[in-house]
Amino acid sequence: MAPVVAVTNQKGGVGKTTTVVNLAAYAGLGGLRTLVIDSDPQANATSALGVLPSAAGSIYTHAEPMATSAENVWLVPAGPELAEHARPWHDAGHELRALHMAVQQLQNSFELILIDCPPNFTALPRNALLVATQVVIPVQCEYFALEGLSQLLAHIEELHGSAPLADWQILLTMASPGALARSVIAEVRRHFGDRVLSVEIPRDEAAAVAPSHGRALLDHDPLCPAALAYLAVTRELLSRWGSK
Amino acid sequence: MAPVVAVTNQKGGVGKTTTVVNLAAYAGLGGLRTLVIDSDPQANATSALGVLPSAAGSIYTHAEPMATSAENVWLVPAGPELAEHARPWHDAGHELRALHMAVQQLQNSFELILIDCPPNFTALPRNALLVATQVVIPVQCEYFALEGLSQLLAHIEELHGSAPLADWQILLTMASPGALARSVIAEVRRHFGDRVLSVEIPRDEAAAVAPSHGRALLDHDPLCPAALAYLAVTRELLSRWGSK
Ligand SMILES: Nc1ncnc2c1ncn2[C@@H]1O[C@H](COP(=O)(O)OP(=O)(O)OP(=O)(O)O)[C@@H](O)[C@H]1O
Ligand SMILES: Nc1ncnc2c1ncn2[C@@H]1O[C@H](COP(=O)(O)OP(=O)(O)OP(=O)(O)O)[C@@H](O)[C@H]1O
Ligand SMILES: [Mg+2]
Ligand SMILES: [Mg+2]
Repeated sequence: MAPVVAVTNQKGGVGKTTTVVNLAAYAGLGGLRTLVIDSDPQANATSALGVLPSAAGSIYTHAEPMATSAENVWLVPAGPELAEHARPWHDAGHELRALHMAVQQLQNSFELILIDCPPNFTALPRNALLVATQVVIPVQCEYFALEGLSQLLAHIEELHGSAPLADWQILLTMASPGALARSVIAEVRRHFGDRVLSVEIPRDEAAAVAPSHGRALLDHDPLCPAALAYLAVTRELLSRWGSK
Repeated sequence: MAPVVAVTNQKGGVGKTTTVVNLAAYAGLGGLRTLVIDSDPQANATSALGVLPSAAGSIYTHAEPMATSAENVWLVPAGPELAEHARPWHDAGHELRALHMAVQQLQNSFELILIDCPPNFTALPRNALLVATQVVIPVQCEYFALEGLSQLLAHIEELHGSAPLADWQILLTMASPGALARSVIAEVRRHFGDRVLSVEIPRDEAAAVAPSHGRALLDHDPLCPAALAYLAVTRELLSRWGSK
């Protein structure tokens, strides 16, 4: 069965969408038939992959996967009705069953599934965590992102009771060259040890430019520092997940 | 009556908290008795002002304003129960009345009130928008933030029906020196003209370091580029609001 990876963090702007899009593109480059599920009503993963956000529904209405600008990468877009499913964390409704069935179906025709989540604690990330087999938590190398990590891990732990929870890893993102990033990185590695991926994503303007062309870094600026880091982290993750 | 300013944008990581904290600090420096209401369960404004996020409740439970690390700036912190009020946008409950009453009460003892919002479309930003007399929309000078703007403005327009909606302005934030920021800035100014504040906040590492010391830029690095920009934008906003 294909790994189902939820990429989530309630802190905003830490690189969730950028991570989903670029992991998918490098996994596709490696020959894996890859699916991105955009479960953020902002629909940023949808547009970053060159797809016009559409009225075609979402994973919750069993929208069909569509081709994207990245080779071997398909997308279930974020439809406008997705926001209606953003009920508070404790109040997840019947949608979890619908999501489970949709994802199980899709696992038959893809080799990797990545789910982009919105920056909050609603049923959208909660359901993604409950159907996921793996979790990647992007943590921007800045103070607020560090602060929010314990809140997120407490929410993930809470889910443990109701599901065999996925294996989780932390990906350090937007690492600037200064002392702040170094101290955040040292703190995260001290606390979380092997849970933290060895590859760190550097802050790189190209990562912010690529989505404005509807392309992953691989197709926009494949030799830039962030592209090389996402290539390396894709290899690191695939080998961690492959050995299961 | 004191202006009540909602600082909001559903896009994550665009500088909402940084804007609230630094506008408050410079308004306090100018002698205005200023209140920050942290209505984001992440409680970043609370910790950026040197206050330990507390179990003392939130604006919805009429928590008392407390002193902060910034002179003339008080804070109603984000308590853990705030997340329970994050129901979907259309489903705002009885809390709006409670918020209205609490804010009206506080307007008697403060000269400026700033409300920090979480990155979503829930009842938290919706209620803040309905009690606000002014709205500041931080827009990061990158592609995704630009994309989300029309969604946000559509939500604000929708509220028009149920309230004499506040005056809104766009603040351009994290403007890097490259071509991407220049093209985003040009597009925003072309579309929104006078709604866009003339001061732009530059990307400046000091803005990311200050919160790790629980201090506003004014108290951390008052001569850095972002501090000078926040000083200038505070003057621009106070003169726009003062002339009402
Ligand atoms: N390594 C990087 N270097 C520089 N900019 C980056 C990097 N990664 C992402 N960005 C940019 O930073 C901004 C935030 O990234 P992104 O939108 O991927 O975060 P997010 O966590 O998905 O945000 P949200 O919480 O709104 O969903 C975007 O404009 C993106 O293009
Ligand atoms: N002008 C700036 N230059 C560089 N970094 C900045 C600037 N303004 C804010 N930052 C940093 O960028 C990150 C995001 O800013 P901030 O947390 O204020 O955004 P936000 O919109 O409040 O995020 P959220 O959506 O999670 O509430 C923080 O680490 C902050 O310290
Ligand atoms: Mg995103
Ligand atoms: Mg914030």
